[in-house]
Amino acid sequence: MKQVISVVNLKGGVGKTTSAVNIAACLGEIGKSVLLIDLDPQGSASLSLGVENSGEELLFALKNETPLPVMPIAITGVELVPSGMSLATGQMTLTGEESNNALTSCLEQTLGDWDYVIIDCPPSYGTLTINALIASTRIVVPVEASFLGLNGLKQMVTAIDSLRPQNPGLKIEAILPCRAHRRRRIHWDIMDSFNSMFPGKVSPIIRENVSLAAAPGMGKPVIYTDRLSKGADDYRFVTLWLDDRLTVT
Amino acid sequence: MKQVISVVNLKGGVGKTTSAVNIAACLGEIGKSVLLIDLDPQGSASLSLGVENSGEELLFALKNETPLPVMPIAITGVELVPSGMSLATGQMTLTGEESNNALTSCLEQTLGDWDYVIIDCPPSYGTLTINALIASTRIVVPVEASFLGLNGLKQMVTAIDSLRPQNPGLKIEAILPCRAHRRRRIHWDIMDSFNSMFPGKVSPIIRENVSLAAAPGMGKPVIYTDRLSKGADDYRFVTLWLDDRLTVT
Ligand SMILES: Nc1ncnc2c1ncn2[C@@H]1O[C@H](COP(=O)(O)OP(=O)(O)OP(=O)(O)O)[C@@H](O)[C@H]1O
Ligand SMILES: Nc1ncnc2c1ncn2[C@@H]1O[C@H](COP(=O)(O)OP(=O)(O)OP(=O)(O)O)[C@@H](O)[C@H]1O
Ligand SMILES: [Mg+2]
Ligand SMILES: [Mg+2]
Repeated sequence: MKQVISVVNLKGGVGKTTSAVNIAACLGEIGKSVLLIDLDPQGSASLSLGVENSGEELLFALKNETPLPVMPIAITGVELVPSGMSLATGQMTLTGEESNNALTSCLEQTLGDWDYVIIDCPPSYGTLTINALIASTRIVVPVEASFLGLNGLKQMVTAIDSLRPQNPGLKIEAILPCRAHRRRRIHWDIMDSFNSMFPGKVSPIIRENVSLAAAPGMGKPVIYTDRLSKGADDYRFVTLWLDDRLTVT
Repeated sequence: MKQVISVVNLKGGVGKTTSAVNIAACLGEIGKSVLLIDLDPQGSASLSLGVENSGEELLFALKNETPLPVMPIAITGVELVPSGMSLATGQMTLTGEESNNALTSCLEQTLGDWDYVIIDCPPSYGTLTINALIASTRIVVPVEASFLGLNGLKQMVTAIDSLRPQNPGLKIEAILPCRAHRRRRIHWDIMDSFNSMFPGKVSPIIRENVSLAAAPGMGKPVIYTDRLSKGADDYRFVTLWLDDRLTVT
């Protein structure tokens, strides 16, 4: 059964895009088929894959509830719905309760047989993020093990709870500790908090590693740019952990 | 003459809040008086100073164009306009061209004789950020020296250019390289790009340092929590550099 996963966190720069892109690529590497949807007007996921896009096609699809613009990319098993700045205007015009289901409707009409749909969300609680959450079967929250990171997670929980009437099955499937600095005491203190808030749902950590900061500049996921790096190792391991959980349940 | 400074970047997690809070504190330490405005519904700046706030007072002030709710905090020379989740609802209701001047109007009515007003902006190009930019005399852009960080800066430039008709004096005063990893080659490559895009405007760097990730958890700026740390050194140095530039011009 197809899993639709929102990669979401209102807090900025915690590793949403890096996780969405690299988990999608790692799933493709283990033979899964993935549709990666870039839902951020800043188009970070698209840019990380070497794709510059206006976002106009995606904006059109959402406004008119037509099939999503899917493009092939040179990543095994992964296809992309790219985004760009035009979607920002969309964030202003796509307002109101009825349009919160636009993405769900678009997805239903989009032909393709993917094992996973992964949605990269922007760092704001607006129309786009709400659309993603309503369209999703699972939520994955990349987090940073810092005080502000922990606070962002608490606010995320509140936001998701408020959406449950519109999508009763909605729950946080996994917390991904990204950009981890394991030598810091604060890392372990905050990890304890994550583990007590979400027992059994905290994934293996993804370490802060230059390979992950550098890969977007080469337009490829880290398993293509630096396949022996810590960044590649960590995302492969997290992907296996996640796929295992999502296949069983 | 009072300087109103927006600390802004649409890219998430680059160090806007960390910079706004710590530069404000460092300015207070050298005898300047500062009003720090938390304009982010996630209230990160407020939380970093140990203040939990609903954001209702700030929302009310912006909607009705009344004086801002200023509160004293135990930081020499610094007062705070706190924020919180209620401002998120505001982001939906405060729409339309005429409301882009709300913050400017509120500031004019707010009694107080500060050398600097520093505005911490959220990572989105919506009403709140536009209000900040229109109210400002100067823009400071914290950046991360990574590919996605450089791209965020380019998008920031485009956004600011589009606002110039409404605030002709608006220009980027400084680029602050935050969370810097000087041992990475990518750091120096991207720093070259920053320096060629903004010659003479790139501040001394602020290194990635645990002191800056830990300080918010203690509700104080780093010069109070860890005054001999690299984080404290770097922000003091950047503050002197910035104050010098802003006093001369
Ligand atoms: N584990 C890591 N090690 C090193 N750099 C990383 C790591 N994860 C992410 N980065 C870098 O940190 C920055 C922020 O990551 P990313 O853009 O993925 O976060 P985000 O949550 O999607 O941000 P936004 O809120 O702006 O959408 C990027 O420049 C990225 O390349
Ligand atoms: N130089 C630094 N060294 C270590 N940690 C840092 C540094 N600067 C910021 N941080 C940490 O990185 C995270 C992101 O920083 P911060 O919240 O200041 O960025 P931001 O741009 O305001 O984010 P947002 O887009 O969510 O508003 C925070 O957890 C913060 O404590
Ligand atoms: Mg992103
Ligand atoms: Mg912030």
